[in-house]
Amino acid sequence: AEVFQEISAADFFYRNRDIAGFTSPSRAVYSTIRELVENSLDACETMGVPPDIYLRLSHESGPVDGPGVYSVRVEDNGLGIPGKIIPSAFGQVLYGSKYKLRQTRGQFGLGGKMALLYGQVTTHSEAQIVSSTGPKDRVTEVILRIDIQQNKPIIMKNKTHPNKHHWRGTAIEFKTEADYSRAMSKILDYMKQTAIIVPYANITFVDPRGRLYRFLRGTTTVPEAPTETSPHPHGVDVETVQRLLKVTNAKTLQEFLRKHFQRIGDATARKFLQYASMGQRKTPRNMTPDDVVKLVNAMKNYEDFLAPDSSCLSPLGEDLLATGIKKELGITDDDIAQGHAYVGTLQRKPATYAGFPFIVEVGLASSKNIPTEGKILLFRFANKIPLLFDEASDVSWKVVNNTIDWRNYKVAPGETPLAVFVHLCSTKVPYKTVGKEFIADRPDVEHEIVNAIREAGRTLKLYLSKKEHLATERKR
Amino acid sequence: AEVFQEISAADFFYRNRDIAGFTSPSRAVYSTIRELVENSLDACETMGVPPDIYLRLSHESGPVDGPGVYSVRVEDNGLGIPGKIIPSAFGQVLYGSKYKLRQTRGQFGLGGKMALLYGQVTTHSEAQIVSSTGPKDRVTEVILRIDIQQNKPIIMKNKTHPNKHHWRGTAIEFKTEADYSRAMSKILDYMKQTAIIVPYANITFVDPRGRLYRFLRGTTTVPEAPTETSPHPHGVDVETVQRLLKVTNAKTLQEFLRKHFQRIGDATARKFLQYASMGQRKTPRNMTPDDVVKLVNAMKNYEDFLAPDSSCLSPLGEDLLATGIKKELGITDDDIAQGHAYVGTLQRKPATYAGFPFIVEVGLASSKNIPTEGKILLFRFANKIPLLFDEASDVSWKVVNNTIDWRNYKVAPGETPLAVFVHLCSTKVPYKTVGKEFIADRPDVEHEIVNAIREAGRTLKLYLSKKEHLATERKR
Ligand SMILES: Nc1ncnc2c1ncn2[C@@H]1O[C@H](COP(=O)(O)OP(=O)(O)OP(=O)(O)O)[C@@H](O)[C@H]1O
Ligand SMILES: Nc1ncnc2c1ncn2[C@@H]1O[C@H](COP(=O)(O)OP(=O)(O)OP(=O)(O)O)[C@@H](O)[C@H]1O
Ligand SMILES: [Mg+2]
Ligand SMILES: [Mg+2]
Repeated sequence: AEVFQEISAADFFYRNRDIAGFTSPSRAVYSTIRELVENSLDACETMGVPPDIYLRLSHESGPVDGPGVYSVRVEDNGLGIPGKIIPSAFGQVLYGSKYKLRQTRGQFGLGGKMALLYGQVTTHSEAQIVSSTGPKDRVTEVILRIDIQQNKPIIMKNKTHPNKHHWRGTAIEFKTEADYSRAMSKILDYMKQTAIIVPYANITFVDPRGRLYRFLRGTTTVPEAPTETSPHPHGVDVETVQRLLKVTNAKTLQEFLRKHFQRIGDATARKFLQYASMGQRKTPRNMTPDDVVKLVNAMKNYEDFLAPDSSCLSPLGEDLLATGIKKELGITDDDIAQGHAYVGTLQRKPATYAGFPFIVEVGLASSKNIPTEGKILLFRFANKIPLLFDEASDVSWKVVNNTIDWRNYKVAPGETPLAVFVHLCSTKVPYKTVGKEFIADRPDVEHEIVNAIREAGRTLKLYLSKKEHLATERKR
Repeated sequence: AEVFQEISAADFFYRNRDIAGFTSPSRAVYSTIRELVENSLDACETMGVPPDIYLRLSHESGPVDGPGVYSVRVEDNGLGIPGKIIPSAFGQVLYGSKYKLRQTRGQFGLGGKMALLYGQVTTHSEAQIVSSTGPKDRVTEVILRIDIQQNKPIIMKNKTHPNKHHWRGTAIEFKTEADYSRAMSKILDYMKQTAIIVPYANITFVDPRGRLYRFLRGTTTVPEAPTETSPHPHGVDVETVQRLLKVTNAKTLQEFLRKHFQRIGDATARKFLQYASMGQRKTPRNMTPDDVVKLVNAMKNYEDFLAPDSSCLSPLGEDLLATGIKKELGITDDDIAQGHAYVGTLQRKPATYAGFPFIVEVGLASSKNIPTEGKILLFRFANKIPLLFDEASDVSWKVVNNTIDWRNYKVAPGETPLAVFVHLCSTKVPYKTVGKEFIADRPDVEHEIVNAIREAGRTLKLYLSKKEHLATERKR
């Protein structure tokens, strides 16, 4: 006879931690660092402050050249976490503040817990979290482990201290099994690429060999924090609408639509309800399940809603992206002026997939510095996170290597030195896995990336044609 | 101020259903069918009975050429589900009977629920499940929906009936939004490839256009059902060992090791405990967390454990794989005898990754029937499931297209007609996503696939050399 069992969400992600990017001691230390840094960046951007992030990885025991025990410490000047919330924020899987329709790096309520969980199951380490939400708040210190089978924190210490230094931010420390020597180059790439896509952040990294890496901000201007948005009628289903109907205090269907969805004003609501032939007597209170199905189908098919509002998004911008690209590739403005190198960036108009707004920004760069090695160098970003693994599974890779006909732009792929930068920002990034390493090839997203690269390619073509022309001139 | 929220596992997979393969009405109907069929196949193989599976997809409303409402019905002659269990098995995410170390198609406790959930959120459908565990059991009928926010079933009907026909099995029916015209060819490929890898199953499929497809069994011999196995010491971590220590009734550490792990006999236990320098006074009762960490590290590093036991696995076998390949590619034994086509299969010795045993079986086929279109045709299987999506992200694709130097085997990739079949079976398939569509490139797994193809390649080479030789002869 079969034996049946239920498992908690923590147990599920413990058993399947490879799906979240925690496969081996080298991959796990990379994932640990990126999950913690992304939490800190989110926490700072939400406040609109330039992030100051300090990260230290120290070797505790075991081989230095292979898996050993390391301690990880990260500190930020972000908005902090209320003392009562800390145990759940770090001890309960599927708990967090990023379950909204808002452009944040976090979206699963899982990353921080995975880092702690991996440390705990490899070294039995507990985690110490210290945080304060500002000068008016005391400093809370929590030491906890995760009860994986129950998916709840095991609190070993929970006390507050006076906030003598008027501090605001969060500091986290725990031990974990790591293989730094194998992960080092990816970790440093992650830092460097974060510096490109978050040019207003200071990141300090002290590595296990005692080396100090400083990634200094190139600007103190922090862009507008992304804002939360309502669902768009094209992104709904029966469950979403039923949940809204349950909690709404709207008296009429018109009011319900205006209040809970974006881009529905009075006139639109009225016209739409006519189109949907929802009777005059229907109210949020008396909607039957069949009414809801009818309403949802009408919402999905009605073509006269305005496109999703993208003002909630916070892209990087063409200038900042160009600055970051030049920095990463070691291209000076002089190189460009003298025609030895090219950097071109562009930001597309907002687009949508499945009712979610998104913006694609691309950069193309050509310079002798760029190693060709038979391929086009691809840098991928989503919601200002660098994506460094599983390149060949990403929609951008597919576009760059299978869709774009580079000869149209005077590029011989693998011979002409070329680097392509793609940044996608959205209220929901269509990652293919919870490990946040590559983006699914959803048609709307794929088309937008194709069009962005084609548009950017035309300016690249001018540069390469001119270069080719000058070279032929010189020959004569 | 940030608003914090916890969500249930059902809510998590509802919000991220694309990660589970439920992206669009066409992809979702494929995923729905494969999740249900795989549950039925598991249920039959566990009993050792040749599966008889009936699947019907009928169009209910909406466009026939585009997303519409369909009803899905699947019936099997498997082991059935106990009446009291049905609500949780189909109404609670992260609940199931496949959380063991055993080769089954299911491994997440999620698939059946995702199919029902997608139907529910697109059409508000309830699901009817009817099951009996055999002639001595009554027939239980349950009608339910899933309370997504609470992750529990909402039972709308739950009654038993006398089992007049002495039936054993399960029947499930519900409605869902589907786009059959776009999914049809993938669904039929899935059926055909299931017929290859499960040659002892009968599958009947009635499609929305009323067409009947019958995939008849080629053999009535059902292989030994896969068995459950204990963890191998190389696959442990602190959490696993702590859980075992909590529940064990072993009085000594030696007994604990022998009882709860595979491949540890009396002598091995003693030698290992000496190697680990676990003091004589240590018992399962008085192990401290530091002792557990020490024990786990020793277990991972001790080299004298026997390799994981693979007798629990149930591969297809070289003969059955060859039969299935010939059927799929329309190659007759006559074609092969006359040298017009080649089919070669081989089963590798068991291997392991991260303490999990696995077996790789490969087949290579060359015949004029095989379309070349500039690439090598690749068929992928895992635990007797055909994998039809995300080919380019799969470890087998990487091996076939990037690692193997086909010229060593007289193959000009894309010109020489070639089909490669790869089947991996394991107590835990290293899928990269919960959608079970592609396998991660874990080094041990990748090496094994490379070696399998190289080994099979040598026999292919003989055939292609001979063919080339005869062709040159004919020219003179
Ligand atoms: N450094 C930090 N500063 C402020 N809040 C934080 C910090 N780290 C974590 N949090 C809070 O804890 C919550 C849980 O973090 P966690 O990384 O587990 O999930 P997430 O960031 O919401 O989603 P994801 O799994 O995609 O990372 C966050 O939503 C955030 O509210
Ligand atoms: N047709 C069936 N016959 C017998 N038992 C079934 C059947 N379908 C589902 N079950 C039972 O219900 C449980 C839950 O099924 P579900 O598909 O949700 O998860 P799973 O098969 O365990 O894992 P996965 O998510 O990988 O498919 C199964 O473990 C099995 O015990
Ligand atoms: Mg996070
Ligand atoms: Mg299943």
